[in-house]
Amino acid sequence: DRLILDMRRLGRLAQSIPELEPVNNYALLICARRRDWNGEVLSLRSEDLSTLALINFKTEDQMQGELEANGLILNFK
Amino acid sequence: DRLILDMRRLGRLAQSIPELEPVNNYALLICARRRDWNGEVLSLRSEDLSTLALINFKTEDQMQGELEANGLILNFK
Ligand SMILES: Nc1nc2c(ncn2[C@@H]2O[C@@H]3COP(=O)(O)O[C@H]4[C@@H](O)[C@H](n5cnc6c(=O)[nH]c(N)nc65)O[C@@H]4COP(=O)(O)O[C@H]3[C@H]2O)c(=O)[nH]1
Ligand SMILES: Nc1nc2c(ncn2[C@@H]2O[C@@H]3COP(=O)(O)O[C@H]4[C@@H](O)[C@H](n5cnc6c(=O)[nH]c(N)nc65)O[C@@H]4COP(=O)(O)O[C@H]3[C@H]2O)c(=O)[nH]1
Ligand SMILES: Nc1nc2c(ncn2[C@@H]2O[C@@H]3COP(=O)(O)O[C@H]4[C@@H](O)[C@H](n5cnc6c(=O)[nH]c(N)nc65)O[C@@H]4COP(=O)(O)O[C@H]3[C@H]2O)c(=O)[nH]1
Ligand SMILES: Nc1nc2c(ncn2[C@@H]2O[C@@H]3COP(=O)(O)O[C@H]4[C@@H](O)[C@H](n5cnc6c(=O)[nH]c(N)nc65)O[C@@H]4COP(=O)(O)O[C@H]3[C@H]2O)c(=O)[nH]1
Repeated sequence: DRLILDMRRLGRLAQSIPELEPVNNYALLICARRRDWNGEVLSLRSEDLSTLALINFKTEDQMQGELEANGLILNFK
Repeated sequence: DRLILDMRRLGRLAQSIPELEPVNNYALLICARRRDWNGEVLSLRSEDLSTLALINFKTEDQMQGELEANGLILNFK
């Protein structure tokens, strides 16, 4: 299912947790591609969880677990 | 590249041009999936042109040509 990220929190945590920098960079690349600067939430495609896991050398469960453990997933809809 | 459809015009033309009904139905399915009832424009993925061509027994060039000939494509961005 889709992934809804808390962009404000992700930007803040990525400054102190190096593991989250690639996630923040990926999210910012999508925002730039869309020109979507609402700045609060970013809804990503379900396939993006696979892509994020791949580029972070994790399984999808590990990636999702790390995002949840850091309070970055807001899923509603 | 993406496809931006004029939803208002598509809904109107689909009533008198049977060829356009499947296109209108596909667009409405996407609107429902997103709950995107802005009603004016619908931006579709570049892959959707392939899907629309397939389900309408046309090539991509024929599908795009038909949409353009009916004034249904608003492409800006
Ligand atoms: N509400 C909604 N609208 C959709 C959806 N899929 C496509 N669109 C609309 O269709 C446009 C073109 O999509 P694209 O050709 O796949 O081209 C996209 C795609 O290649 C990439 N992209 C944007 N957002 C995402 C994302 O969340 N994940 C991935 N993997 N790529 C994305 O950037 C391009 C431009 O994105 P946009 O400027 O946003 O422009 C998007 C957007 O207006 C969807 O699931 N929901
Ligand atoms: N900027 C932004 N906002 C987000 C995002 N994810 C969630 N939201 C916010 O949460 C609501 C649901 O977004 P959605 O699931 O993408 O569902 C959206 C989406 O599918 C579509 N939509 C709305 N505006 C656009 C747009 O400018 N382009 C495209 N392609 N789709 C849009 O209509 C649905 C309802 O939209 P809203 O009522 O406006 O309400 C949206 C919006 O306020 C995001 O990645 N970027
Ligand atoms: N601005 C923008 N936002 C994007 C893009 N791709 C994905 N998103 C955001 O990520 C959410 C989940 O996308 P999904 O898992 O592919 O799940 C999507 C997808 O399976 C389908 N869908 C929505 N729009 C399109 C479309 O234009 N073409 C196709 N083929 N499927 C779509 O409906 C599901 C729900 O769509 P949404 O409620 O809109 O919710 C979308 C939307 O908020 C994009 O290119 N641009
Ligand atoms: N997932 C998601 N993404 C969102 C949402 N709201 C905005 N976005 C993203 O932010 C970009 C700018 O949105 P905008 O300034 O509201 O301005 C938008 C909007 O006013 C309109 N628009 C174009 N296509 C659509 C569409 O399919 N649905 C809706 N509701 N508006 C669209 O044209 C402008 C450019 O649209 P896009 O190319 O799609 O580019 C959108 C889209 O990538 C949202 O609720 N959910």
